[in-house]
Amino acid sequence: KAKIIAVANQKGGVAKTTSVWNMAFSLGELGKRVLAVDFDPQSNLTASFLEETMILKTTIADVMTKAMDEESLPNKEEYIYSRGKIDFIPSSIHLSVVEANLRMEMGSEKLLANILEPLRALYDFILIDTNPSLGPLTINALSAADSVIIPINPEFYATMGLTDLTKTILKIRKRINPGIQFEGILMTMCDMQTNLHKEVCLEVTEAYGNGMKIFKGQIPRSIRVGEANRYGMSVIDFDILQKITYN
Amino acid sequence: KAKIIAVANQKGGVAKTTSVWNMAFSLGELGKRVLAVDFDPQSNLTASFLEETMILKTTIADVMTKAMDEESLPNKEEYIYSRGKIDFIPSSIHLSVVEANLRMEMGSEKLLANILEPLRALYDFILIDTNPSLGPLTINALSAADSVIIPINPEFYATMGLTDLTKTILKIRKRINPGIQFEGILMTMCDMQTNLHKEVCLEVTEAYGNGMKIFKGQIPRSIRVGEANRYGMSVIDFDILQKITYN
Ligand SMILES: Nc1ncnc2c1ncn2[C@@H]1O[C@H](COP(=O)(O)OP(=O)(O)OP(=O)(O)O)[C@@H](O)[C@H]1O
Ligand SMILES: Nc1ncnc2c1ncn2[C@@H]1O[C@H](COP(=O)(O)OP(=O)(O)OP(=O)(O)O)[C@@H](O)[C@H]1O
Ligand SMILES: [Mg+2]
Ligand SMILES: [Mg+2]
Repeated sequence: KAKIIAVANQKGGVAKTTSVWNMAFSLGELGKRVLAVDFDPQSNLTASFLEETMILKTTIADVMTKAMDEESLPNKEEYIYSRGKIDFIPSSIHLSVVEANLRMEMGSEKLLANILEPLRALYDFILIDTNPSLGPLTINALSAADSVIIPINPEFYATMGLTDLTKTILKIRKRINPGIQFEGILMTMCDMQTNLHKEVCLEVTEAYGNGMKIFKGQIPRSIRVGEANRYGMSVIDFDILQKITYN
Repeated sequence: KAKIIAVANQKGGVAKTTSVWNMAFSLGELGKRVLAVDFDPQSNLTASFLEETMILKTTIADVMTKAMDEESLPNKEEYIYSRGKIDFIPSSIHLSVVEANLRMEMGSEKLLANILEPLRALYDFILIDTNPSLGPLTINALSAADSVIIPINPEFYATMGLTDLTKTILKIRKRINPGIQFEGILMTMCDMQTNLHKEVCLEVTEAYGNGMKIFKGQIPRSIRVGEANRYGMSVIDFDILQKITYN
């Protein structure tokens, strides 16, 4: 039975999408069956997964719309696509229309949870990428998740939002999803040669380290990550490609 | 009469807040009268402006709520604060409640415009920081603006969203704010020693350079920017401080 992990932080540009993308492939390399869900109308994750030949018919926006209208869902073969060892459910800009409608729809927090529940048996991990907001889409993702990974870059603006995010997660635990746990804080885009990043990493560890796990592995800033995202490859594959082409 | 400029891009972490913050101080140094408006519930801009001794009573969320309820607005002295030569209107997390309510309120796109209109006579520039979304708050900011600056970092995920953003701005021009112009695209966090950033900057210039201005000044990536934001200083002041302390 799959573990469902949401990757969330309302602060923009902290490497939510990059983390889901690379985690999906790393887990795949370890032989795990992985489903990645793009739950951001920006659809960055979808753009990385998409290969030239793929044509997207049904996205998570369509499935959510059917769920909201209490219509029967499409067959999963219609909205689950594959790329190598990894399956994914794509997104589209229409998900922002779903977000607006979710606000008006009573009891709509568990719509995504109900879509993912029957898929648990098919995977080891289901990873959900979210948009930079604490609105109805992220609430749905957190209501469907067993745990949440919080990526954060070691800078002032990013640490500011941690309090609101943890408050929101605790509210969801109390009211909607009693099972949600904190998987941990993932420090991303770290330049540990700078005093700023050293200091802020320490601050985050002091402020949150008691109540929550902070992953020991800090993801360094490297232009390779941006390059890998651009070529629709994981950092592992891109690295291997680099080694092959440069040597 | 002030020019109202919105700084917007639904892609997260492209330096919207950092650009408003440093532009406000640079214009102030040039002797311009500047009002900065924080229109993001995350309130990052407010955190940079805030000094230890300041106590925020009224924020843009309170003013918007009064405007929505057709009540008379508070005196501007209650919601306009000052820091050095720059005035600012702070935000708070309650602005996300305003965002949810704006969706249900007919004809609410011009609420911010009506708040800022009487302030035009007092300033040369009014700069609006927005949240990473194309929702009701950013629509309000774009409906109030004479022009829009689009910050973008030269990476794959950021360039993807430009089409949606320009479409949204053109719709606003047609339906709500016929005067809105594109001030230009500002390339931020550029590391021009990397092929990736050189290539993407070229791509953006080729794709958008004909129809829109692309500022010649590309903002380089530098840890000084993160440091300045953390100490609540502009890059200019921080630089001067650095020079004084290090020499
Ligand atoms: N370790 C890293 N080193 C260098 N660049 C990185 C790293 N991780 C992510 N990036 C780059 O930083 C930018 C932001 O990352 P990403 O888009 O994954 O963040 P996000 O949190 O998903 O953003 P959003 O809030 O818009 O959804 C991207 O251009 C990405 O390529
Ligand atoms: N030129 C730069 N060099 C290095 N770091 C920068 C630069 N500009 C911005 N930053 C850092 O990048 C991060 C993102 O910038 P900022 O928060 O201003 O973006 P934003 O678009 O306002 O984000 P959001 O979408 O969350 O509102 C911040 O930590 C900031 O300090
Ligand atoms: Mg993302
Ligand atoms: Mg910002």
